[in-house]
Amino acid sequence: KISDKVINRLTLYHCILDDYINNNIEFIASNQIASLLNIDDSQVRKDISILNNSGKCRVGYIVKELKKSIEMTLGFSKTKKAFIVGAGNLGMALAKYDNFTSYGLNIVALFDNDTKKIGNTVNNKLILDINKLPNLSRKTGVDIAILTVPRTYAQSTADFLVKSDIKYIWNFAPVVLSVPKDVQVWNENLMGNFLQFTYKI
Amino acid sequence: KISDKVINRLTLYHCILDDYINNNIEFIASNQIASLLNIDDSQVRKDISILNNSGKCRVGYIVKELKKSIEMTLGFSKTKKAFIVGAGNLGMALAKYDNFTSYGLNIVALFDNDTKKIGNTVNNKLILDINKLPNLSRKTGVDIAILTVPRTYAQSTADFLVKSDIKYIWNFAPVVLSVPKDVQVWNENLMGNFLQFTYKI
Ligand SMILES: NC(=O)c1ccc[n+]([C@@H]2O[C@H](COP(=O)([O-])OP(=O)(O)OC[C@H]3O[C@@H](n4cnc5c(N)ncnc54)[C@H](O)[C@@H]3O)[C@@H](O)[C@H]2O)c1
Ligand SMILES: NC(=O)c1ccc[n+]([C@@H]2O[C@H](COP(=O)([O-])OP(=O)(O)OC[C@H]3O[C@@H](n4cnc5c(N)ncnc54)[C@H](O)[C@@H]3O)[C@@H](O)[C@H]2O)c1
Repeated sequence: KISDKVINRLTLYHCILDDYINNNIEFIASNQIASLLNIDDSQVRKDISILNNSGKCRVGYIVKELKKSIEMTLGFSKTKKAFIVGAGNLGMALAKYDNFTSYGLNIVALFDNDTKKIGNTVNNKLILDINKLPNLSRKTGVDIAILTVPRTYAQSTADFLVKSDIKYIWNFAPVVLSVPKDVQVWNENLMGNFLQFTYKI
Repeated sequence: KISDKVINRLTLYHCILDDYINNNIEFIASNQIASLLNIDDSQVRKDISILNNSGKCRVGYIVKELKKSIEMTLGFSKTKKAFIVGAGNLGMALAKYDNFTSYGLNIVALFDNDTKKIGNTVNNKLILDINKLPNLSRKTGVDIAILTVPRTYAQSTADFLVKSDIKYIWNFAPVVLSVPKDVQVWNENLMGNFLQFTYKI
């Protein structure tokens, strides 16, 4: 199993490799990655060594092979279908973001309880009545929900999702959700990240 | 200095305490926090012990005091003024989010290069021409930029920000920016977080 910190770094390496490909550069050395991220060269080499095939050659790593290898290891090609629950400012921004599909995230539909929003489409995805979620989740096998409802409704909506056979919740609301042991929650703590950044200022 | 991991956990404890206050509960025990986050009770007590005043009493911690102490330690009351650069889907969602001010983040204005957007306001904040940023940054002393432009323009926009005396960039674009040593970048790696979550699925 790869640790969270290494997955985070591999994704950043992937961004760098993407840029190199856009600029038609074929090879990259580990110290070029290290200096861009302000980390140790030995750390980069250690991270790359866990990949099944790093594309290593005499002059460094072959960019396309290293990128492919990161994608295989992190499961980019494994499609993960998800619902967005809460078609507000953040939910809509996430729904309009096409880059998610290249990482394997496929947003199937959005759900809301606001009748003014239900029935609209965003980026070819329908906004449906939240009460239709249990049926659709069972019919499509979607078990990941991206939770972007206001904090006041986060826990009650999570309870509803759990009853609808949702097993994974990517939670953007600033609330620590209480869920059964067989449900996994990932708290996207945007403010926590900002405070980590500004704490040092 | 407090590590990133501890700051992240303290912010989640703060969310839990906020909920307790909304439900008029006066005391909390460390094991209640631990079980909500699925972590060790000893970890919670260790984190709290670094605060200047934990509000510890016979029956656990006084919720209001513990919350205040986390806010003091993480600098919630220290106002951090920032510009949003790129008034697109994500930039607008961040600009409309009022909860940022309770963490000390004050978004002063947005900047864009799209003439259709320049001159509009969102959540009482003006969308200005990006070329006005250097002047405004010097006049207001704002040195934090939240970068939400498309990946293709991220590096060139970062170069422009550095020339405009911006010292801190909260970067949402999936690009590793190359900046001088005296400029600090925090990569908000949303996809990296999602992959950490789904990698284990
Ligand atoms: N906008 C941001 O930049 C930002 C940043 C950090 C965290 N967050 C968090 O993300 C969440 C969403 O924020 P936002 O700015 O998009 O809020 P928003 O108010 O714009 O959107 C919330 C949406 O949820 C819908 N909704 C409410 N109750 C519902 C229910 N029971 N079932 C289904 N839909 C329901 C509303 O109708 C609305 O469309 C909030 O919890 C917020 O704290 C937002
Ligand atoms: N939307 C999401 O959910 C999401 C998620 C993860 C990452 N991101 C990243 O965040 C960034 C913004 O995404 P988005 O969905 O808001 O894109 P968007 O296209 O909706 O918005 C981009 C905005 O930047 C402006 N812009 C372009 N060049 C500029 C320049 N040189 N100076 C100032 N403004 C400029 C555009 O006019 C537009 O308003 C992208 O890099 C994207 O990869 C977005």
